[in-house]
Amino acid sequence: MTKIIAFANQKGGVGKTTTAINIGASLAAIKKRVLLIDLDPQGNAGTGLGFVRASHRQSVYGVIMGTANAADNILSTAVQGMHILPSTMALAGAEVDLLDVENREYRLRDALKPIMEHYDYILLDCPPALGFLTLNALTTADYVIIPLQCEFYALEGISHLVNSIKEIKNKWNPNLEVLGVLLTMYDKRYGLTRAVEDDVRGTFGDRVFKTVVPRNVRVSEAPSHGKPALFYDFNSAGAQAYLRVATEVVQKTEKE
Amino acid sequence: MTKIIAFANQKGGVGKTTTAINIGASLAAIKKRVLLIDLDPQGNAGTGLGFVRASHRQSVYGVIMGTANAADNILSTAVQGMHILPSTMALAGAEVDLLDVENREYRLRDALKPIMEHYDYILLDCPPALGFLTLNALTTADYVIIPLQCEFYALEGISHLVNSIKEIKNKWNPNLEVLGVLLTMYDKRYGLTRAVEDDVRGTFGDRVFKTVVPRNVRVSEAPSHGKPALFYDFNSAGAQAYLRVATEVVQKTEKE
Ligand SMILES: Nc1ncnc2c1ncn2[C@@H]1O[C@H](COP(=O)(O)OP(=O)(O)OP(=O)(O)O)[C@@H](O)[C@H]1O
Ligand SMILES: Nc1ncnc2c1ncn2[C@@H]1O[C@H](COP(=O)(O)OP(=O)(O)OP(=O)(O)O)[C@@H](O)[C@H]1O
Ligand SMILES: [Mg+2]
Ligand SMILES: [Mg+2]
Repeated sequence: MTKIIAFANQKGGVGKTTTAINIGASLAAIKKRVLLIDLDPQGNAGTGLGFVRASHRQSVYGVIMGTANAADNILSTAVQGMHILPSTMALAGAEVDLLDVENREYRLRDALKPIMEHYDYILLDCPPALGFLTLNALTTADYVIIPLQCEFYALEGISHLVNSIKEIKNKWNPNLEVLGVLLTMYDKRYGLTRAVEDDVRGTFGDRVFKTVVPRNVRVSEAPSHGKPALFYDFNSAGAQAYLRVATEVVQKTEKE
Repeated sequence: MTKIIAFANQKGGVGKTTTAINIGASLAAIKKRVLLIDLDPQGNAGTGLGFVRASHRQSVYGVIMGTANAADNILSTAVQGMHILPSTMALAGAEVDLLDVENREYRLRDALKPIMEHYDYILLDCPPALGFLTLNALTTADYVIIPLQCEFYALEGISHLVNSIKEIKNKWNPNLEVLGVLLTMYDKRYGLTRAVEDDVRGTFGDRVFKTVVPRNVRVSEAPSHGKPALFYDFNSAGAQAYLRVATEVVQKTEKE
């Protein structure tokens, strides 16, 4: 049973792309078949895996518009067992392009049906907004992971995100569950970090991943080498944290 | 002559809001009359200055829609000499609400005309996207400051941002100038930070602020106290860096 996980948070720079890439690589390392879909017009999931922007014509834009099928736009990556459906700048125009179209919320979900059985996990990297592209991701996904920096602004916005997820669950996707909140760029030296962690664990209980991802320069260096942290510096604190997060993901989603 | 400065970068979490608030507070500290406008539906500029989300009905949304005037939606802040035109969630709907309206790019510019003479500086905090709200900011502004984290993804996206600014300058706003790229959350211990700095100074020359803003926990703690860093911890490295940046802003914009 293919599991679809969205990485969403309207707050910018909290680690959505970094988390999607590194959980993807970790799942591929334990022999799961993974497809990463870049729903952010910035295209960071692609560039973080070594794809030069605009060097490929494959894009999720045509797939969402209905002018192309998913299978023709999937590329393999340097990570054995992980494929990518990349984005291009054109994706920024999808919201307006599809404004008057029926069922525009289900575009992505319907387009993925023919290729789902080839993958164990499909990961959706979202842009920093609760607009059309994130909406399409959340109507398609079975689960949502909420990457959260332990900072004031990130904490401030989480209740609005959770309410939006509930609304989408009620209106369009009854299957949607919050798989967990993942604390990223965690720095135990700072009082602010610990204060935010206490607040989040108090509010979300065991829906907060046990693993926290530390701030670790190897994680932020890895994309400039076109690799996930696990393949850039296997023993780094960041790479090992993401491997543990992936284990928690498998435990939570393969319960059945 | 009122100077309008936008803080723009589609990359999320690079310090747009933090920079707008702290440059604003620094300008107010040297007795400039400042208006901060929050064009991000997240509303972080408001919450960073102590305004509880949804406790105020004032919003830039009505001003952009043309249903309200700017003067009625301006609030004073805890910082003497700095006012705010806050945002609300409704702002997220502005792009679609104004889709078929003539001259929608000039909505903000026209709405600010009646109140401009009351301020020396008007600062526009933008959301992490190159959509309608950032477009309105860039057609209104005289200058753009590009906050940039010294990281791979942030560097990756800057050429697209600069090209978009050029396009807006040609099509809608011939006055628009890049006032400078500001390096934020600078950590001189990391090789990646220095590599990005070398790349940026090589590309942008003296359009990069001489001052860099160091990563400084007091800067990220300040918004949880509803204050800019200067009023939370005057002597902190972050607050002092922003004071120096504001001095550079004055030098660059008050040349005449
Ligand atoms: N654990 C970590 N340690 C150090 N740096 C990190 C870590 N996680 C992410 N980063 C860095 O922080 C920055 C923000 O992360 P990332 O771009 O993944 O966030 P995002 O939420 O996808 O941003 P956006 O909102 O723009 O899509 C990046 O430069 C990334 O390399
Ligand atoms: N110099 C600094 N030192 C430490 N932390 C900082 C610094 N500047 C910003 N931050 C923190 O980094 C995070 C991102 O900054 P901020 O929210 O201002 O970026 P942004 O570009 O406005 O984000 P968004 O794209 O979501 O609008 C915030 O939690 C902020 O407190
Ligand atoms: Mg991202
Ligand atoms: Mg912001």
